[in-house]
Amino acid sequence: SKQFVVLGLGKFGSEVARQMSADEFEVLAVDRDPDKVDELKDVVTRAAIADVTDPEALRSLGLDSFDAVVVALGGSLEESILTCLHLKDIGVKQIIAKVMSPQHERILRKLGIGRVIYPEYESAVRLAKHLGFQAVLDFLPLAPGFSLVEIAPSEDIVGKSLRDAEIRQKYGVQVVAIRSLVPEQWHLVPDPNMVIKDSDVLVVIGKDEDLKKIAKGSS
Amino acid sequence: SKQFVVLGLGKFGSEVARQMSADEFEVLAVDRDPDKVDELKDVVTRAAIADVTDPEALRSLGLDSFDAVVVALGGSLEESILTCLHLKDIGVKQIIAKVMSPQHERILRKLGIGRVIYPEYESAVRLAKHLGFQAVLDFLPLAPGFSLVEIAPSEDIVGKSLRDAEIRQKYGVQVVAIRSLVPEQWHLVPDPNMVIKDSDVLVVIGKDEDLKKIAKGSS
Ligand SMILES: Nc1ncnc2c1ncn2[C@@H]1O[C@H](COP(=O)(O)OP(=O)(O)OP(=O)(O)O)[C@@H](O)[C@H]1O
Ligand SMILES: Nc1ncnc2c1ncn2[C@@H]1O[C@H](COP(=O)(O)OP(=O)(O)OP(=O)(O)O)[C@@H](O)[C@H]1O
Repeated sequence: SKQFVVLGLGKFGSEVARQMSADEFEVLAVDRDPDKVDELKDVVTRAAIADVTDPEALRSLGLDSFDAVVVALGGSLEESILTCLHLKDIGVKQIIAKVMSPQHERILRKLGIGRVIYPEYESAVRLAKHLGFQAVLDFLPLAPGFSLVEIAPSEDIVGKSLRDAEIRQKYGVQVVAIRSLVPEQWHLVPDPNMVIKDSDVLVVIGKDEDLKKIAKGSS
Repeated sequence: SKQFVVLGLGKFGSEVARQMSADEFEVLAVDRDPDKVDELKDVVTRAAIADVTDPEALRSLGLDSFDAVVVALGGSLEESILTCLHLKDIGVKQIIAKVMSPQHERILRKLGIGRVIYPEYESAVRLAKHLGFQAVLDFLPLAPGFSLVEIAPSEDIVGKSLRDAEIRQKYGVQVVAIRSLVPEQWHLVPDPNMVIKDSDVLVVIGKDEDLKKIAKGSS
């Protein structure tokens, strides 16, 4: 069964540790702050106090046997970078690092860190896209230029069956699911004969420019 | 055209302001730090220096005419809470606040703030889900228990047409798109006769427990 390490138990790191433990994975949680370690010791498989910038301390944790190490330190760039460097030396299987700036990301990528998480940036982009779509309730980018959005159906769609609404023909986007609120139910692979209510939420996939049109059209 | 305000230009707030400006919305960006304001003044419609906890300063910004106000302050809970309180008094149309803890979120919800963003928490949940799925390349929750994932096709799928692979019948999940890497191309609403290569990425939608099975099955 998979084993993970989280180095640094701030808001991000502690939540990664908690979620993975809840999903029944083995987690080693490490922080130099005894209080942070104490808060998690009954939640994770093992919780340890250590200064992870210290290569000796890192080696004694036996990290090369783990499937992935999440570097979730905050504070200075230096500590995160040094820790990643030592982890590369140890030869851990996979390193994921939380970054605090574009420069931080660039440095870690040059160190060969394959995966980088920038929470504030990612949440900001998502919020900006959300605010930009008038009738859109949620926005998930799938790939550059393609996204999945939840939209409220516009007046010319409400009361029609999915087939009659001809959303694909008119807007070039595909309805992949309908989330009904009355009664509360998900319809994956919705029946084309299903009549759309104004309380339904359409989950739609397509090119961003087509999604923008459907949102504007429904304002 | 829509107008937005961002109060607080840290990593999150400044990125919201930049993204919305890039999407050609009007943005008023506010911070008490002149350097932060200066960095954005050529990017946004208008950038102002102000202490946003000061109700007089807030009123003079004329915020009730904007479509939404993003409260992106860091530091103390107090400043964020006071600012939200004043915004409620002014009667702005929509308030979105960045929070720094579950307690912070609870307080703001009691104040009637409808939408709250907790970047570290959201990124942590997403990373934890990602690490948990073996063959899964990305994971996007759509609703409790339903998600969209990108997966590498397992051996019993590669070389078959989408129709013959019978993914829906076997796994109970729907392939909504295929991202080919060779050549690089997206196939939305993929042709059921399309043959799946081992370099393809399947974008799949379904219940979390079914998605877990398809990932495990392909390890
Ligand atoms: N050298 C180190 N060794 C072990 N733990 C460390 C080290 N440096 C920092 N930490 C821990 O990393 C955690 C995250 O750091 P901090 O809270 O400063 O960052 P942050 O960017 O605010 O994190 P988050 O956004 O996740 O809350 C803290 O609990 C801190 O004790
Ligand atoms: N009362 C205030 N009036 C105006 N601006 C403020 C006020 N308090 C804080 N700010 C600004 O809010 C911004 C974000 O604050 P800070 O950087 O402390 O938070 P943060 O949680 O680290 O933010 P982020 O995660 O977005 O980087 C800063 O640029 C700061 O100057």
